[in-house]
Amino acid sequence: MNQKGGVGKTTTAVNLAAAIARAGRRTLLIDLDPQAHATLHVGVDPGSVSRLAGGKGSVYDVLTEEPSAAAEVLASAMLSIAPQLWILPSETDLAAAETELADVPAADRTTRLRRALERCSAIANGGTGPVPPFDFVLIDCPPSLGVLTLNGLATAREVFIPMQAQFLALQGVGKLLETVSMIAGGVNPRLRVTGIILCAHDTTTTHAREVVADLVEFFEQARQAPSESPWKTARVLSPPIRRNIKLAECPSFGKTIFDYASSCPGAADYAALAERVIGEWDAM
Amino acid sequence: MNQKGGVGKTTTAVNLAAAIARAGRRTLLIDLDPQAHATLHVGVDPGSVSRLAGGKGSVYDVLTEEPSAAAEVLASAMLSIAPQLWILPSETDLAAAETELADVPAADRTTRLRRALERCSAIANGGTGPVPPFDFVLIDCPPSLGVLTLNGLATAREVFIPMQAQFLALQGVGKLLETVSMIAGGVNPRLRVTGIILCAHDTTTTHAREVVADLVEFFEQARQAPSESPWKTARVLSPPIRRNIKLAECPSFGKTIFDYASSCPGAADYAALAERVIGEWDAM
Ligand SMILES: Nc1ncnc2c1ncn2[C@@H]1O[C@H](COP(=O)(O)OP(=O)(O)OP(=O)(O)O)[C@@H](O)[C@H]1O
Ligand SMILES: Nc1ncnc2c1ncn2[C@@H]1O[C@H](COP(=O)(O)OP(=O)(O)OP(=O)(O)O)[C@@H](O)[C@H]1O
Ligand SMILES: [Mg+2]
Ligand SMILES: [Mg+2]
Repeated sequence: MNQKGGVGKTTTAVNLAAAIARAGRRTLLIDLDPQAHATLHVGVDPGSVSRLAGGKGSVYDVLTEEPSAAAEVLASAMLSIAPQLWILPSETDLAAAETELADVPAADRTTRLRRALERCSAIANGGTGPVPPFDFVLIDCPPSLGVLTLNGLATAREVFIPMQAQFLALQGVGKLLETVSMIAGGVNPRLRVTGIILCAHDTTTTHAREVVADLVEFFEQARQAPSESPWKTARVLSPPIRRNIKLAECPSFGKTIFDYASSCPGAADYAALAERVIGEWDAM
Repeated sequence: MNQKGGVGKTTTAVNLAAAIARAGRRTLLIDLDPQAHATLHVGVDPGSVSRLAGGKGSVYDVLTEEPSAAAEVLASAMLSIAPQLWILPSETDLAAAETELADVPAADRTTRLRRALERCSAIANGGTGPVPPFDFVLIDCPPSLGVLTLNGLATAREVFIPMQAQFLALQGVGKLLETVSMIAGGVNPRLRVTGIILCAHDTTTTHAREVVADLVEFFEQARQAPSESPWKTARVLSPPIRRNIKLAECPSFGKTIFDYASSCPGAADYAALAERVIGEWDAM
């Protein structure tokens, strides 16, 4: 997540999920953004998933249904898009969810997604579930700190922050961490920031190196600080994802980078990042 | 304006305004974004402008004061930042303006900025004004279609849409034009879309060329359509602004590109674009 727009959230959610799935882990990608870019990116038409249009439903239904019914909806709305890879798609109506949920009490409206997923895995672990238990769930958030992103933060164990190593991009990080603190201090005490994913990274410029140095310094200070914070163990993750035009092209074909150009630098970088993410998760 | 984040709105507003001022035209840059990036970009500290902090005020005061007082506020809040170049800065409190203005009737809350500027120029043209009449006013909008951007659209004569020539960037253009239509059909009938400014443009890739071709085609169809629309005479503007690291560096020094690296490609592109913008305006 990152409230700043156009930083690489969707490109990262889609291609990291695809890389993790290719490593053999059962992976669910949740598109929590009314722009539905992750949905488009994997070749699903957001206009066709709406139940009003005769589709099987979307994350909008999961958020607005009663939690007891939401698990059923989730199971039917999920679409298989590659071996070991499913998506819970978004649709344009998701924008209305923010307004509809405004009347719901705060602790309820920020935990809708989590409770639906928990019910799903409770059923699945019982063996008769509609939904396979997942090894990894990746959530693509919209560029805002509203109720949709809060549902993402309330659901997640870890926060990944995609960003570009540029001066103006640094300005929003403080506000982002405040929001994580609020959720970690409230409905999701296990939430922690795993780190920053550098997107569209230019390894050659001094400017990028200086911004990265700033970030590394910031996390170093957080690690040494006496107080606990959800980003105490956060860091700038490796490898950075280099700028690579193939990553900008493949959404127009409805494909992940691995189905479009599996040996380009963008694919190599996301595969390497996935390996680290899986390795750390196994080690925990 | 462009509701998508990180597309080049601020970089364009600041450097185009600076280029127009260097061509000798009296130019006002208005920072309508609570992120206050344009304010930062020209070396002004958004924290220091707030009247609560003893500063001379910001666009927040202009929007929330009674229109009769707003003109005075505008005159005092404006800061001179270069020969012929002034900024009406933003501050963080501007985010609160959206909530505060929600209780104001719709036609009132979207025209606060315009009415304050009109009062200012009425006073100025009377010769005793606090504010110099301006040749050009450039407005940097936030990445949203909320009340701040609506104030920008209600005030402006022309809409410039900065964007990057990438597939996912195309997805938001429809919604943007809908919003322009709504304002042009309501409080600002003279509003028209002048065109698209291609930012961080990569002239070498097929992908960028294909996206530009899509845009050119779209505007061609709008031009030939029998119906009137605010983008009937819109087009992809020239030159595109090439990707140039200097443009990402200079905000960290609080400088426009012309004070940072006046002979780099970024400066050349914005200077050339300014020449076209001025030429068209003079010809109207
Ligand atoms: N490593 C990269 N190399 C080249 N282009 C990239 C890279 N990462 C992302 N892009 C492109 O940059 C643009 C923004 O990326 P993306 O849509 O993933 O950002 P986002 O943070 O999800 O945006 P939003 O805030 O709108 O949800 C897209 O056109 C994408 O294709
Ligand atoms: N032509 C360019 N070459 C290189 N970097 C650029 C160029 N144009 C913009 N950038 C950089 O891209 C990032 C996004 O640009 P900018 O802040 O102007 O976008 P924006 O649309 O105003 O974003 P927001 O939606 O947050 O207001 C910034 O770090 C900026 O310095
Ligand atoms: Mg996205
Ligand atoms: Mg901006």
